[in-house]
Amino acid sequence: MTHRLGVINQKGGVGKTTTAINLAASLALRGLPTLLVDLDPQGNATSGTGVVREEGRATIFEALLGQAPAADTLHDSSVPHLSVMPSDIRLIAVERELMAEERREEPLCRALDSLGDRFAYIVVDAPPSLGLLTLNILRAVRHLVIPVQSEYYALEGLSLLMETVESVRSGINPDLEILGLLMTMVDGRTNLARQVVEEVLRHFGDKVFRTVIARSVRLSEAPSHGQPVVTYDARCPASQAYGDLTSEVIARCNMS
Amino acid sequence: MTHRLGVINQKGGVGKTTTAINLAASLALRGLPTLLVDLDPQGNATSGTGVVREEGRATIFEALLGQAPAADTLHDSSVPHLSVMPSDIRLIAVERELMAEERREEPLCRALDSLGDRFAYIVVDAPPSLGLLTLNILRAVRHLVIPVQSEYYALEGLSLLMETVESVRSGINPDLEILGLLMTMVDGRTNLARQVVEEVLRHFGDKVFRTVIARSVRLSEAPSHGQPVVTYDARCPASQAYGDLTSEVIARCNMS
Ligand SMILES: Nc1ncnc2c1ncn2[C@@H]1O[C@H](COP(=O)(O)OP(=O)(O)OP(=O)(O)O)[C@@H](O)[C@H]1O
Ligand SMILES: Nc1ncnc2c1ncn2[C@@H]1O[C@H](COP(=O)(O)OP(=O)(O)OP(=O)(O)O)[C@@H](O)[C@H]1O
Ligand SMILES: [Mg+2]
Ligand SMILES: [Mg+2]
Repeated sequence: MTHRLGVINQKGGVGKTTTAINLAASLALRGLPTLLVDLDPQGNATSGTGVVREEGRATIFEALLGQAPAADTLHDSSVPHLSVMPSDIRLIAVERELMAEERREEPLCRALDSLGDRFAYIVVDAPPSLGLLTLNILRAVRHLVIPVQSEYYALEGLSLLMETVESVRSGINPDLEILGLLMTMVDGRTNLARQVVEEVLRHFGDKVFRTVIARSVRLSEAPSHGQPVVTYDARCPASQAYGDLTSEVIARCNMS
Repeated sequence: MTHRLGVINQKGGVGKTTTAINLAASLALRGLPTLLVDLDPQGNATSGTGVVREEGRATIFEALLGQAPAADTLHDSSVPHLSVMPSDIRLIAVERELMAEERREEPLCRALDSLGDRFAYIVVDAPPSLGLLTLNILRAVRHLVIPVQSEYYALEGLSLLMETVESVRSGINPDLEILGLLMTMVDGRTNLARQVVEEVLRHFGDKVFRTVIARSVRLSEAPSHGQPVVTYDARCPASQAYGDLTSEVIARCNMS
């Protein structure tokens, strides 16, 4: 049984990639075979884990179009038990390539199905939009982790995101569930951050992870070293926080 | 003669909306009739200027599809001389609606052309992607302001952005120019921010605006009051910085 998690939020810069990388790495460090899928044409999850796509190999683009098996696109990472399906800039064109297809939201689901049960967890990083790539994630996964930056604009986008999730649940993926909302980049010294956290707790209650990710410069330094923060600086508060988040994610996945 | 500026960067959360709002507001506060166009379905530029779209009126969505004149979509804001063309959630569907059209990159240009010379400046806020909405901006404007967050991932996306601009210049909009790159959210205390700023200066030299926007909590508080920071707290450092940026923008527009 593979647990499939999508890390989504159409608001830009809220910590999707940072969460996807460090959650996947923390799961792998516990010995759980984990796959990180980079479905964002920007490719930040690919470079943030230090993976360099091998030229000439099939990519996620061919796998989505059914032109190559998903298994051919997998790369090892520097973290034991962590595999990565790297991004491809051609993902930008997926919307156009799949326009004529009947079931345009199916390709990612088909690609992940073809991998069978070789992974305990699959974590998918989404681009900042609610277009076809994110729709493919909403169809393919069972659980969503929603990073919410403790800023005003981040609050605004949540109702649209929730509506989109509901319409997917009543249509193409009835099993879809929100595993939790994760407060990110929280600067405890500012009133704004406290107000936003309170607002999110008021609306979403237990759906909000107890773990909160504080603003931390170590998190923004790690990508330039091509490493998740949990291996770049395992003892820093950000690594502890992502470790705590991982425990919550495992517990919630096992409960549902 | 109307100066048309696009504020673009496919990386999410780098300060596009914050820059578009405060640049447009600062231009208006100098008595220059200015239009802020919100081409992001998230609608942050609309709410960040406190504009509430009137029900029943034509929106930017109809204007792009040629079903209503752009002039019908304009709203006043709380800032004198600043008009806003509010966003519409249906912008998400523009990619699908325009798929069959020959010249899918033309609609925004046609809509702005129809406004004639009533504005001295038009500032367009882009979504975090290089899809059809951003392509419409690249076709319709003459100048680009590119916010660059002082973070590692923000550097990664710049080469793709530059390639896209070049291909537009050699195709659908030969007049397109990069007015400048704006360093945003700079925390002078961290090495990372200094390294990123140095890297950007090394690559882009004079194209980088002298003005740098430091990280400032006032900037993230202002949207919850529905106001640009330049009116919410005119004396704070962030407002001064956006004022300085506006002087640079006016000078560069007049030189080109
Ligand atoms: N808790 C944190 N503290 C400080 N910086 C952070 C934190 N989390 C992420 N960052 C940094 O903030 C920036 C945005 O984070 P990230 O790229 O993960 O967001 P995203 O939602 O994936 O963005 P996009 O919408 O472009 O995909 C990155 O430069 C990252 O290194
Ligand atoms: N200089 C700054 N200091 C502190 N916070 C800032 C600064 N500039 C912007 N912000 C805040 O950071 C967040 C991201 O900024 P903004 O929404 O303007 O980016 P964007 O590029 O428009 O994002 P998107 O890609 O989602 O459209 C917002 O919550 C904003 O209030
Ligand atoms: Mg990302
Ligand atoms: Mg924005």
